[in-house]
Amino acid sequence: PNQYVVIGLGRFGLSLAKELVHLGQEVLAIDQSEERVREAEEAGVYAVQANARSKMALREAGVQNVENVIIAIGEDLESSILATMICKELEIPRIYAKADNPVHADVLRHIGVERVIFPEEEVGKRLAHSLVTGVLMDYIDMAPDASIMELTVPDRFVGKSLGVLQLRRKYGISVLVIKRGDSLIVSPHGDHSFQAGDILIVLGARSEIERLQRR
Amino acid sequence: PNQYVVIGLGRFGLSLAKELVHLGQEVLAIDQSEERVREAEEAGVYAVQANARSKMALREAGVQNVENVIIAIGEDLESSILATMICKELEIPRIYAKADNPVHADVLRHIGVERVIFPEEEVGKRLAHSLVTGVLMDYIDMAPDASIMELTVPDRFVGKSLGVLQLRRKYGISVLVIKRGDSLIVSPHGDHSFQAGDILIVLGARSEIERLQRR
Ligand SMILES: Nc1ncnc2c1ncn2[C@@H]1O[C@H](COP(=O)(O)OP(=O)(O)OP(=O)(O)O)[C@@H](O)[C@H]1O
Ligand SMILES: Nc1ncnc2c1ncn2[C@@H]1O[C@H](COP(=O)(O)OP(=O)(O)OP(=O)(O)O)[C@@H](O)[C@H]1O
Repeated sequence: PNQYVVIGLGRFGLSLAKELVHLGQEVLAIDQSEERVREAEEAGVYAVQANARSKMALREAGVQNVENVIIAIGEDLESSILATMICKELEIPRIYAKADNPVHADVLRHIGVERVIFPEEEVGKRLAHSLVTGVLMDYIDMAPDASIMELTVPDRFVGKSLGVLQLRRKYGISVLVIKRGDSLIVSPHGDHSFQAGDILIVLGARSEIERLQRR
Repeated sequence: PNQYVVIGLGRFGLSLAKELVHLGQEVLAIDQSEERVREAEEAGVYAVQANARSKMALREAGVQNVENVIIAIGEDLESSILATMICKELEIPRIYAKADNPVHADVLRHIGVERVIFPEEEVGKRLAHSLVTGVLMDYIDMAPDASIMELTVPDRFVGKSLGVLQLRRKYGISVLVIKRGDSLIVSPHGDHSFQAGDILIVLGARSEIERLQRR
């Protein structure tokens, strides 16, 4: 079964689908427009033509037993809402949907989406930050496999301090934030010890982060 | 003189303007629609009604001697392009413009913008990453004034190692990346010493980062 279904291949949906494929994920893309389906296929995304207002059409297209569906239909509010409701009925664990305006967003939240996405607003805010700080947060993506990832503290680290564990020296990993219950410890220093249940947000090479989780 | 001018108060422009104001910046917003100007003013953004196709109207509105102009007109390609050309003629140092499609983007680049912005595509890519890593990079924004910022290495740090400087302990600051010429050192460990000309990308409380730069 596919991991991700993207419904709607506008600029947002198509770039989401392409990037997921680029990140090695299984993706099924759906659009009612034959032209957009073809465009997606030409970009290396497996796509199927279907009308997302029809439960039967979505089932036949393969939208069931998937972990994540992203509804990327913007202008056609009815289609966006109907498609979301159908996915809810199909018991998709995580549904994400793009919203065109706050009222649209409220309806989607009522139906029960994981997260509502507002591309224009989010990029507006992000641009404001990067203009002011002069820093694009995408620097983190510039080193070939450097990633920011979240992981549960490995058992063998509980009760040990960062200074003793030397994660930077051994794995080249920075612990950026420790999430402990409701509090956030940003840039924890060497004396901080990990506690059971801590969630860590780390920066480092993806392969090293995986190695840390395995050993 | 204002620091930022935002032309066009669609969702992208309005949220950019609001966030810049929130970040303490001087902002002038411009839109041809009286309704959108009023909406912006109600949101605390100083806004003026003007048609961005007219050099005289833009001059009268105060678009001159500004550092940055962001052209946030999406659908009306002619207006977007004309406004950009006018800003070039007014010798604005940095012009940013939102583009609706790759051809639009090419024209803007030809005129000479600092950066072309594609909100839908950028958010599509970013969502792909956060779905796959399970981490929203916005966690960094969750601690009240934690920021990622870029700074030139302070003179007094040159030749000293991270282990000796103890930035986390003294300032609660993590050095995430050292940019040295064309190379990137991600999550540098304690033995790394700073060199003249290094550019640091750091995570920490904004006030502490400023304190570090001052002393
Ligand atoms: N009922 C539907 N079933 C399947 N696809 C649909 C349906 N309604 C709309 N779509 C598709 O959704 C896609 C995105 O919709 P649209 O372009 O209106 O949104 P948008 O918000 O303007 O897109 P973007 O801003 O991401 O470019 C279109 O390709 C359209 O064909
Ligand atoms: N010549 C012009 N002078 C001033 N404002 C203009 C001009 N042309 C368009 N605008 C304004 O630009 C704003 C944004 O344009 P529009 O809504 O078409 O773009 P958009 O890309 O759909 O917006 P968004 O996606 O950010 O919501 C509108 O509020 C509109 O009034």
